[in-house]
Amino acid sequence: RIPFVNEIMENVVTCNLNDNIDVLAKKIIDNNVNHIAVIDDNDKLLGIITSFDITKAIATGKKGLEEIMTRNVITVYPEESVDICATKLEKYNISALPVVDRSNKLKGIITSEKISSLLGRIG
Amino acid sequence: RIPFVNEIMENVVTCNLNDNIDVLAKKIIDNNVNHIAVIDDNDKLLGIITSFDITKAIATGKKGLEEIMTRNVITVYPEESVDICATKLEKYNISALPVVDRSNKLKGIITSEKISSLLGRIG
Ligand SMILES: C[S@@+](CC[C@H](N)C(=O)[O-])C[C@H]1O[C@@H](n2cnc3c(N)ncnc32)[C@H](O)[C@@H]1O
Ligand SMILES: C[S@@+](CC[C@H](N)C(=O)[O-])C[C@H]1O[C@@H](n2cnc3c(N)ncnc32)[C@H](O)[C@@H]1O
Repeated sequence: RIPFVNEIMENVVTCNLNDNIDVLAKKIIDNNVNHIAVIDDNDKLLGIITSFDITKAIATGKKGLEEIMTRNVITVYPEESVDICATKLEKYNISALPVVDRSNKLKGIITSEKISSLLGRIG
Repeated sequence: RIPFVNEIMENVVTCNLNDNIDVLAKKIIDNNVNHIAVIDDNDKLLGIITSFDITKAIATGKKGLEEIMTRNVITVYPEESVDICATKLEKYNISALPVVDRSNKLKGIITSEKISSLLGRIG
């Protein structure tokens, strides 16, 4: 049986629009993750920032969070099936999907690493 | 049937020990990938650098390639089964496995994104 999103989603590291790139880089390293969700004061999803975007800041000299974050975020709902996630990740060439409820409130995250682990011997 | 590594491995972006972090950041962005394999003049694998490591350079102020690259690389062979990859990725909390032959020559790369796509509807 293919699991539902809410069965395998994980906690997500978050930040707000005031954080600078140095703070974000430390959050990524300290939490050993590649993805940070940008949220407002009501936990609504505003954007996503990844280690790829921090790398882009080095490659292009951009300095501000709003310059490097992705605003148009591909997301999934908790009650969707995980094969839908695998299809979305492949279609958009991305490695994580924030999980939101119907009012766009952040609930968790699904990564390609987590989906890949379902295929492992111990999965 | 679970595929073998050589059936789904992809081309990998490479660099050598002389490249600096700015050059690596541009390679990551221009190729739209998160992983770069560090090789010698005979295509032997020396290390791996990811967008996570570039982010680490920002968080710690480290400047040299050899300071941020990972030398002790977890790899797989072309004839291994893909479920072995999924298990190794999960065990070491990493998102890619360089594929090498028995003399440690680089052949390709397997990412958690590629394995995840096997689970998708179009997989
Ligand atoms: C297009 S991917 C290419 C590299 C690699 N496939 C990866 O996902 O890191 C990198 C970009 O995807 C964006 N991204 C990551 N997850 C996303 C999501 N769920 N929705 C929209 N963009 C996302 C990041 O902000 C980053 O700019
Ligand atoms: C431990 S992971 C944690 C974050 C996330 N799981 C990921 O893979 O990006 C990040 C570190 O893993 C290292 N790494 C990536 N692939 C590797 C591999 N095949 N063998 C050894 N280290 C690897 C990178 O150099 C980086 O320092």
